Amino acid sequence: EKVLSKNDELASALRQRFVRHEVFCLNLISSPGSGKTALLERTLEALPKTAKVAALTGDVQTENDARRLAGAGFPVKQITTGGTCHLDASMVGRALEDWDLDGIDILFVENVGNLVCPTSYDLGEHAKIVVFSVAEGEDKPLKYPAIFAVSELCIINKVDLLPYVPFDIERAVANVHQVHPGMAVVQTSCTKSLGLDAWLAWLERRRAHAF
Amino acid sequence: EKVLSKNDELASALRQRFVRHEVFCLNLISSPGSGKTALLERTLEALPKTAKVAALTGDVQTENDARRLAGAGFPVKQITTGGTCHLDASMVGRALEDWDLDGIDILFVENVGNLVCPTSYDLGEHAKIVVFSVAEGEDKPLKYPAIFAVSELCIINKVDLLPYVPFDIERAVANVHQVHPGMAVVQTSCTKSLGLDAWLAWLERRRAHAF
Ligand SMILES: Nc1nc2c(ncn2[C@@H]2O[C@H](COP(=O)(O)OP(=O)(O)OP(=O)(O)O)[C@@H](O)[C@H]2O)c(=O)[nH]1
Ligand SMILES: Nc1nc2c(ncn2[C@@H]2O[C@H](COP(=O)(O)OP(=O)(O)OP(=O)(O)O)[C@@H](O)[C@H]2O)c(=O)[nH]1
Ligand SMILES: [Mg+2]
Ligand SMILES: [Mg+2]
Ligand SMILES: [Zn+2]
Ligand SMILES: [Zn+2]
Repeated sequence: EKVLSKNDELASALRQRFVRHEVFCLNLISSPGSGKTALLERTLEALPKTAKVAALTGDVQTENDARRLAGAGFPVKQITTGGTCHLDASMVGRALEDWDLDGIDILFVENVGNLVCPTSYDLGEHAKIVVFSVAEGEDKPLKYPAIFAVSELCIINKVDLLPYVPFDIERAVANVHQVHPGMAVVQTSCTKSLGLDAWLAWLERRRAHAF
Repeated sequence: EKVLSKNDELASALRQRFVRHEVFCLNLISSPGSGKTALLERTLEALPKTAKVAALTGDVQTENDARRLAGAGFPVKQITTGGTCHLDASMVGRALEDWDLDGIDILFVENVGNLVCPTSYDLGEHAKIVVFSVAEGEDKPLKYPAIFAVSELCIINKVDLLPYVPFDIERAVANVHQVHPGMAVVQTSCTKSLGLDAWLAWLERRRAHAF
């Protein structure tokens, strides 16, 4: 019988709080620069101003991402780890201390840029979402399988660059499904606002099944 | 007085072996997909066939990168970590066991795709090299400062994409120098073979000062 790690205990407690207060929580994971913040910028712009949305964003250093997300007018907080390569449940718990969870319907958590370590740290989320971009190469799902296996949605971003990069998008989707058969895949461009409707539709459907 | 970690001890032993056998060793670090393997492909193609070059490449899964590098005809070995997000000195030591170090003048080590964790694992190298691409955003040096601070060279790759991405290259270089004043920076495109001469020149100069 596996002994629960400290993180698992804290994550479990967070998960129960999210259920109790009906907070739909998503954990966005990708390499540095795949476009997590850009995706959240487009998302927060697209959601109604009356939506009860909030975001936490994690980085080793700087408040850059929180500053970018704050523009939409929803509550946003930066978690700076100082060195740790992933967010953990204790950091998320601390960041949420002075927020009223009854005032939050959707909580986006942008993880530290890292395709490996965040995989094994439960934050109490309803689902992990993995993002990778067409600039990174179609073999990424095969080379970093764990995050693709445990996530519920794969976003392939920066499709506007397809004419200029050696990226085989059919091969990429096949690789995703080799690691995670049937995984939902949405293709986006955050700079050209492509594919955002499909992403928002997934969000709405997944949230409807959350409680 | 800081107690040496197990990794530091093994790395120190490797470093002594590299000195003894005059092996010039470089540790290439970047996010997944910035172009480490592509850079090594271009490099191994450019070096004379008589050069005593070898490469180790680390990944969580697959032998894809070793397969790509083997095409140049030099000794290449894949290290698969199975889950660990960085190479460490014990893995490099094991990989080198059946190689004759007297037959190697230059050893390239491609680290696992990760901009955080490899920073703190000495592999016995002469220098760390950090690669990031114009697709990732110019704030990466500020957001992941440790690897930029400890590396000796920064390669900004995929400059062929500059017309199509919102990347301010002057801002990017300024950010590199904010974190590491005076750091050497080379701009490359591995797909269009741009900037490779500058990189090879840096390599030659740095190797001349290695022993
Ligand atoms: N061409 C193109 N560039 C994009 C797209 N989405 C984001 N970018 C750019 O990619 C760079 C990185 O985007 P970010 O949103 O900062 O990526 P991130 O995943 O949040 O990065 P970290 O938080 O540092 O891990 C920025 O320069 C963005 O403008 C896209 O769809 N197409
Ligand atoms: N446009 C463009 N694409 C590039 C360039 N260099 C590499 N690529 C592409 O970028 C993708 C990733 O390149 P890789 O060489 O696999 O990157 P990597 O850093 O070795 O990736 P990992 O080992 O998985 O961390 C591939 O599709 C390459 O063809 C470049 O200069 N320009
Ligand atoms: Mg971000
Ligand atoms: Mg590689
Ligand atoms: Zn880690
Ligand atoms: Zn790590």
